[in-house]
Amino acid sequence: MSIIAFMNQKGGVGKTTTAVTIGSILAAEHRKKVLLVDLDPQGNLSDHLSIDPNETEKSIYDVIIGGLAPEAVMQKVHGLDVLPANIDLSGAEVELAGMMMRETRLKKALDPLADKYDYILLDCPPSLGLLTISGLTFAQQVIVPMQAEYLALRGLSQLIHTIGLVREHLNPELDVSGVVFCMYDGRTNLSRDVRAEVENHFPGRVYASVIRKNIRMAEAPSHGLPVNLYDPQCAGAQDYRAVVNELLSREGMQ
Amino acid sequence: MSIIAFMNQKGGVGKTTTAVTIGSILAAEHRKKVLLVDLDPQGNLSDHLSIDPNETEKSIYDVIIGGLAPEAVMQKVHGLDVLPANIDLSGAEVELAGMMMRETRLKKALDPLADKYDYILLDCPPSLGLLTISGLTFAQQVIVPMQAEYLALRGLSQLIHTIGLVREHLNPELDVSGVVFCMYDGRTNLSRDVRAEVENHFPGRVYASVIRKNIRMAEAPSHGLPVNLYDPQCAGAQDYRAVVNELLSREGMQ
Ligand SMILES: Nc1ncnc2c1ncn2[C@@H]1O[C@H](COP(=O)(O)OP(=O)(O)OP(=O)(O)O)[C@@H](O)[C@H]1O
Ligand SMILES: Nc1ncnc2c1ncn2[C@@H]1O[C@H](COP(=O)(O)OP(=O)(O)OP(=O)(O)O)[C@@H](O)[C@H]1O
Ligand SMILES: [Mg+2]
Ligand SMILES: [Mg+2]
Repeated sequence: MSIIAFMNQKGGVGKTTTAVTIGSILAAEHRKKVLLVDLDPQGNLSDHLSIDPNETEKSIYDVIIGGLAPEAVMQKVHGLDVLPANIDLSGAEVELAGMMMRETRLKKALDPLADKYDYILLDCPPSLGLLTISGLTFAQQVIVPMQAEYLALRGLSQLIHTIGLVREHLNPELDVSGVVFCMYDGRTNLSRDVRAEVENHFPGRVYASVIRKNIRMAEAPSHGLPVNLYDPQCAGAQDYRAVVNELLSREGMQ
Repeated sequence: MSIIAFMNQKGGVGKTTTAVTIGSILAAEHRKKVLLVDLDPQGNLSDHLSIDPNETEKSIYDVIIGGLAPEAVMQKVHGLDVLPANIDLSGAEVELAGMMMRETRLKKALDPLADKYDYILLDCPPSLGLLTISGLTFAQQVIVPMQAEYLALRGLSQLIHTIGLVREHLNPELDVSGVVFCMYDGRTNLSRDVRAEVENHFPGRVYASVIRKNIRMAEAPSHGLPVNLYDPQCAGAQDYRAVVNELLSREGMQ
């Protein structure tokens, strides 16, 4: 049983796309039981799976802040269980700031579910605030979706620093298990330079498989489908299959 | 005198690149006095201008939270005045949550500077939290950098909702003055569809000039330079010049 947070405070690097697509391939092609959790007030993971955050009455907000049982907000779609986000979540950061046990509320609510799933995947917002910290407190490992660009590279030291703080105070087993390059264009010097530098930061943890830039990836969410269901043979779906195979072999099982 | 917030909670859409490049062109090519403010704990605006947030002792954090005068943290680089960010800013959201007058602290600190500049440009983080709200409370207008993709489109209703709340409670003159498409690839149906939909949301306010995808844009930050100084004749620099011209003509002056 693995609990993985997809986290990077840099915006637009592929966190949501990676959580949704890996989850969908694990469920549809490796027969794993998968729970996806949308911790981003934008609700992009929910949207990507055709769950409209604007129409969703109850969400992960009610679980974290309201103490509702997760089963009461869970939706099933495309063979996946989903705890969706909605607009209420955008107030959660400020509300959590003043609450007791604010960092561990998500963990307390979801721990009882842990043995029902093979994978629980958390999509984090582009920030190091309390929603991301809640996700890191519950997760066992972090996969960092990464764009091979300079500004994304600059954020790594803050990312490592924050994970270190969570490990020290809230979750001793937490660590970065992998870095996956998304929207990767191997022809540019910039991409290759950044990739080399990231491999220095995370020796042995940068996935050999990369996700190439591919318009079908950007189209899939508008159809409410993960790319492996939208266009199963496209380059993006193939690339994510390779990443899933690498994830499984890194975990010592296929 | 214009105070413009570059804001979009969707990550990676071009907020930082747009604020830096417009600021640099206004200063270097239109002889305007420009102040840039980095409200993002990532410190990407600072980085883009070769101000290392990790080496910066005093930052906008000390102005908003510590009450320091903005002149005490100001740096001058490439003909621009900059109020940089540093790592302290990542604690600001939670600290601000419990403070008196939390939304207006930035405005109180920077209002006295207003008559010294032609343009004050604010780079907001990818969230609707208190740092973004602080920027919206101080700004007179909002320019929304936008990616022509489905997930970015989905965020517009939350963005409009948040600006409406700020206008109602904190800043009656605030409005979206423009939307600028960044990293635009006009050959795809997705781009054209999204652009048409955004024009419905913001009639008359979508800039005719778009910023095309261009690798030199992604290279410029690694050289600590705005693209108009890094590679003045590249497509990105030309596109941003067209946007600046449109900004000036929309403001009724050249
Ligand atoms: N391999 C790819 N090729 C092309 N487009 C992609 C690819 N992966 C993701 N995208 C698109 O790029 C944009 C950013 O991806 P995504 O939203 O998954 O990133 P994110 O890190 O979750 O963003 P945020 O920081 O806002 O949460 C989306 O519009 C998505 O559809
Ligand atoms: N026109 C362009 N063509 C190619 N790359 C671009 C372009 N504009 C920006 N970029 C690159 O795309 C990435 C995202 O841009 P940028 O960081 O400005 O977005 P942002 O909205 O400020 O992100 P965040 O949400 O993390 O603050 C950066 O690596 C930047 O260098
Ligand atoms: Mg996302
Ligand atoms: Mg930015």
